[in-house]
Amino acid sequence: VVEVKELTKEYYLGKTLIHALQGIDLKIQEGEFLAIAGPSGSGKTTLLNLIGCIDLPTLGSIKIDNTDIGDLSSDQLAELRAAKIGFIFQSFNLIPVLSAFENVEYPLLRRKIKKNERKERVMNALKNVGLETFAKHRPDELSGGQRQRVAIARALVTEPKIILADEPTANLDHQTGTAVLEVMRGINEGQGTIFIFSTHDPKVMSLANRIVQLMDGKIVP
Amino acid sequence: VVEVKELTKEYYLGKTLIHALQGIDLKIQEGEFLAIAGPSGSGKTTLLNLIGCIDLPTLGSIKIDNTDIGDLSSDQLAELRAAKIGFIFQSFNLIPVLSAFENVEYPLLRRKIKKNERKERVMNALKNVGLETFAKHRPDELSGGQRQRVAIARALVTEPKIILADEPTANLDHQTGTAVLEVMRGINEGQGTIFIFSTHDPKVMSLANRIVQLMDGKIVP
Ligand SMILES: Nc1ncnc2c1ncn2[C@@H]1O[C@H](COP(=O)(O)OP(=O)(O)OP(=O)(O)O)[C@@H](O)[C@H]1O
Ligand SMILES: Nc1ncnc2c1ncn2[C@@H]1O[C@H](COP(=O)(O)OP(=O)(O)OP(=O)(O)O)[C@@H](O)[C@H]1O
Ligand SMILES: [Mg+2]
Ligand SMILES: [Mg+2]
Repeated sequence: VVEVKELTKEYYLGKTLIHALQGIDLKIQEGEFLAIAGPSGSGKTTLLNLIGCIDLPTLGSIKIDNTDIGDLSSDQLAELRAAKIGFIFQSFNLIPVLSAFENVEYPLLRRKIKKNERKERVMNALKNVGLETFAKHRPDELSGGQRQRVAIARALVTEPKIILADEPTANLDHQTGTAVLEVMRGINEGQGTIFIFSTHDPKVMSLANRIVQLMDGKIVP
Repeated sequence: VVEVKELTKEYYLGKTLIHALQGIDLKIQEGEFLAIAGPSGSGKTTLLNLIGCIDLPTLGSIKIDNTDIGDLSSDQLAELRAAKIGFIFQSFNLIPVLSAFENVEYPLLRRKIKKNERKERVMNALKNVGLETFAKHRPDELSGGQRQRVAIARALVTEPKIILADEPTANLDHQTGTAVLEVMRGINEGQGTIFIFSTHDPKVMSLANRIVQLMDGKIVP
């Protein structure tokens, strides 16, 4: 479903060249529950942002369902992203003026879904992350881990083919994190949804059916 | 050094009353390396924000070095905070337009410290968190864990009496997190600096010399 070849990402900082990713090759099949592990600064977020089509590579190619995303216009890329990919950002990226309910409902507004059905799907997603009684809270009226769980519910609600989760359990205690991971595992096994985690949480790695190690922008064989 | 009595924090959300903290009593002595543990939403950040004088309680009192902070004007409170407290926020709160170096240097600008000495203290703090080669990066040119470490360096550089650290290792891999905690432990043992952590990281709890459990806004005896 996802095929990455020779993927490279470089940044210039003044005159210094930063090699964030150096020639990554990776194939991801349907049903994978994949953990990308590696130390802070090793390139996990950079890799997820490229596979998630929210950043452009310096070199190399990414194919999703056999479509090379390099051949797409930015409109087509946005369309592919909205239809197939759910993204849980490392910094949550919730919309501050919207409630938890409205943040989770937001990606459903693009689709022709009736209001009742939207409400049912949003409340079900919030229930899956243990926040059904916090639907009216805005992000600044939630704890750090509660905001993170709203970001998870938002990625699950559109039932995408691929979910990219960047450190989704970083702000969650053991019990809450385990409960949320079990929900994700259920979706993965029930619907074949691909989950690609960036993580250093041992709980995530123990649930993964494949672990890829990143070090200084390269995959460690 | 820190004495908390009957500390209570309530929020109104529409007509609903949220009890974030309910009658907390806590005494913290010099040299303590204290972990406040508890599930997501239990009130850890709320408690740290009150002890850190960046939020006001609904009820109850907080004394720092025998001064009841309720008796202080907002200027005096800001003065106390700048002089005695270092704060590592759960969401880092770095200034986006400043480099890592400038973010760490910022709290030193209030004091009469010569530029050379400021530079030495900032580079030493960045070295302590493993980021001396990233001094020129802005926050958006850093990884999540690198931003978190800049926030840690910024709290350490003023050598405060009390450091409040809200989930300081959430975005760090095991090795990086352990290295940063060892630096903090060294400062705690060398200078008697009080560290109060909000955490659910077992590594932090294993280094703590005291653990307080929070559940639904109350201390679990
Ligand atoms: N815009 C940028 N400009 C310059 N360097 C950057 C930029 N974005 C990221 N980097 C650098 O690229 C490297 C990889 O960053 P990335 O965020 O992918 O790491 P990560 O594995 O997600 O780390 P963490 O676990 O700390 O979140 C880091 O060293 C970072 O400093
Ligand atoms: N401004 C606010 N308005 C309403 N409720 C709030 C507000 N701020 C926090 N809360 C609620 O107070 C409770 C305690 O929040 P707090 O941030 O202290 O928890 P926490 O222990 O730090 O959680 P986490 O581990 O997820 O960071 C939460 O249930 C949260 O929803
Ligand atoms: Mg990252
Ligand atoms: Mg918190």
